[in-house]
Amino acid sequence: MKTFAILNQKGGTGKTTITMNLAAQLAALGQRVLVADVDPQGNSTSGSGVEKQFLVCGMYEVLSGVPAKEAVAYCLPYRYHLLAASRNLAGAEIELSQEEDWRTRLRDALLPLADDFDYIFIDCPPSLGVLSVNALIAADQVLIPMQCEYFSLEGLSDIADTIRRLRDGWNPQLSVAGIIRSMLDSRNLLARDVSRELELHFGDKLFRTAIVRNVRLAEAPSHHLPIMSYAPHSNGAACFRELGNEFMERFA
Amino acid sequence: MKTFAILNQKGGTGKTTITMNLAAQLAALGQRVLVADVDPQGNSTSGSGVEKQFLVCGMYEVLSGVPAKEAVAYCLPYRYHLLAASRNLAGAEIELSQEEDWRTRLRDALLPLADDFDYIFIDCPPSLGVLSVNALIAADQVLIPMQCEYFSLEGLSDIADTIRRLRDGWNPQLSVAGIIRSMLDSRNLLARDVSRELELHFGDKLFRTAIVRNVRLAEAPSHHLPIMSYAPHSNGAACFRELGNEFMERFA
Ligand SMILES: Nc1ncnc2c1ncn2[C@@H]1O[C@H](COP(=O)(O)OP(=O)(O)OP(=O)(O)O)[C@@H](O)[C@H]1O
Ligand SMILES: Nc1ncnc2c1ncn2[C@@H]1O[C@H](COP(=O)(O)OP(=O)(O)OP(=O)(O)O)[C@@H](O)[C@H]1O
Ligand SMILES: [Mg+2]
Ligand SMILES: [Mg+2]
Repeated sequence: MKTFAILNQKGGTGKTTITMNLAAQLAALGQRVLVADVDPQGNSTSGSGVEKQFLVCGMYEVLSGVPAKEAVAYCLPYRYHLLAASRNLAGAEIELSQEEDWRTRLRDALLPLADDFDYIFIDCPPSLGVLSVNALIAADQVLIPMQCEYFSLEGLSDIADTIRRLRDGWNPQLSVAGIIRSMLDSRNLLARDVSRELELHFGDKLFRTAIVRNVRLAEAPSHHLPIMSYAPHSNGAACFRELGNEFMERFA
Repeated sequence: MKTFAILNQKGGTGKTTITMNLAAQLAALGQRVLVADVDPQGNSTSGSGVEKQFLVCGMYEVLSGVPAKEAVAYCLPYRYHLLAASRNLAGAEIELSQEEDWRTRLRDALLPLADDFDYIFIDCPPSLGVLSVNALIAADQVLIPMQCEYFSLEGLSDIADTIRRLRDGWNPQLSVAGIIRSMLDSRNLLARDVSRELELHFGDKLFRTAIVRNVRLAEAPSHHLPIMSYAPHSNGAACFRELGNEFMERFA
């Protein structure tokens, strides 16, 4: 089992969209995949068709000690399993930070699932706080969805600092798996400039596959469908077929 | 003085872009405006041309007790004053939450500035945690930048719950000033559907002015310029002229 944190503290960079559609693509390729939603917004949860308010046992309960196996559910159109974000996850940040062992709660909760899945994707909130730190300690690697814009570029050094800090203290094997360009509009100059900067700084860590801006990707979650089912002939679907293949090439 | 929190826990909805350019537009109309950056990412800070790492006294220091007057600096191209986000603001969430009076730190820090400014805009991080709660208790009203997409619509009920909770406990006058549609691409059906939902639910609270998607707005902060100076004839600049006028009509 390989565990990936999908993280960028910059908001709106495509974390949830990449988590759900990449996980669905790998599941379609026959992999056993779990999506774990640690974002209090619960977008991976609602996009997968699960209603937060009706959820009896989700991520908040698992972080409080309930075995993860009791919270995992299969999501049919996506063909992956989901550990959903519960309604009261928003309160977890302050509550958890008062506990002695708050940093390793998610890691310890996911360990018993090691034989059940090939990949786990943890969809993170746009922050480097308690829940994201939990994800970074539970993960083997980090995938960083990134918009090719000024503010996104600025934020990369903060993520790198946080990963380095956690590697020295809590998770020695943690590394950056790669950077995925998202919502790319290659017609505009800014995106081309930032893309070139990323190639210079990150070399091979920058995925060849970029996810282009495609409104079908923004529409699909409201129908609770992965892009492959909602709009299989769209540019968005083509990007995720390619991304699935590149991911398998790099990590299988 | 009127204080506005610019908040939406959904990431990437245009909070920083609207904070900086609306504040600059009001300053150009002769208003005395302060931008307070409580987002550890510090995008309003870097976009205004201030380097976080060289900052001696910023938001973290002010929340720890340093008088705000000592941290406020004038930003020439924008013609507003800025209370910048300091480097160590990221650590403030956990540190502050251990203090008895953590919720009212920002409110108490801004009170002595009441005679110096007409408007204060607080740029918030994409979360409803400790720093955003501080902003909501310090503010009179909340402006909610909003993308016309599924996940953004989902998140509105969480903000409304948080505002209601704080109104009952800590800030009885807190109200929603308005919702501003951002990055609007009115050609696509999803945006038109969501726009109609917003009109139904929020009526007059929905600003008539929408900020359209315009790459000049994404380029301007890398030049440390407001859109009015960077690309005065762009669609983005036209939107902010209109937004400045609508804002004055509603709140002056
Ligand atoms: N390639 C794309 N093309 C068009 N729209 C996209 C694309 N990727 C994501 N979106 C839309 O952009 C918005 C932001 O994406 P998403 O919610 O996946 O980002 P995020 O990083 O998870 O956000 P947050 O920081 O709030 O968790 C969403 O409304 C989503 O539907
Ligand atoms: N109207 C617009 N047209 C084009 N690009 C825009 C527009 N508004 C914002 N952007 C760009 O979209 C990205 C997200 O906007 P911004 O950073 O202002 O959102 P935010 O809500 O402050 O994000 P965060 O949740 O990370 O604080 C930025 O790269 C910004 O430059
Ligand atoms: Mg998300
Ligand atoms: Mg911002």
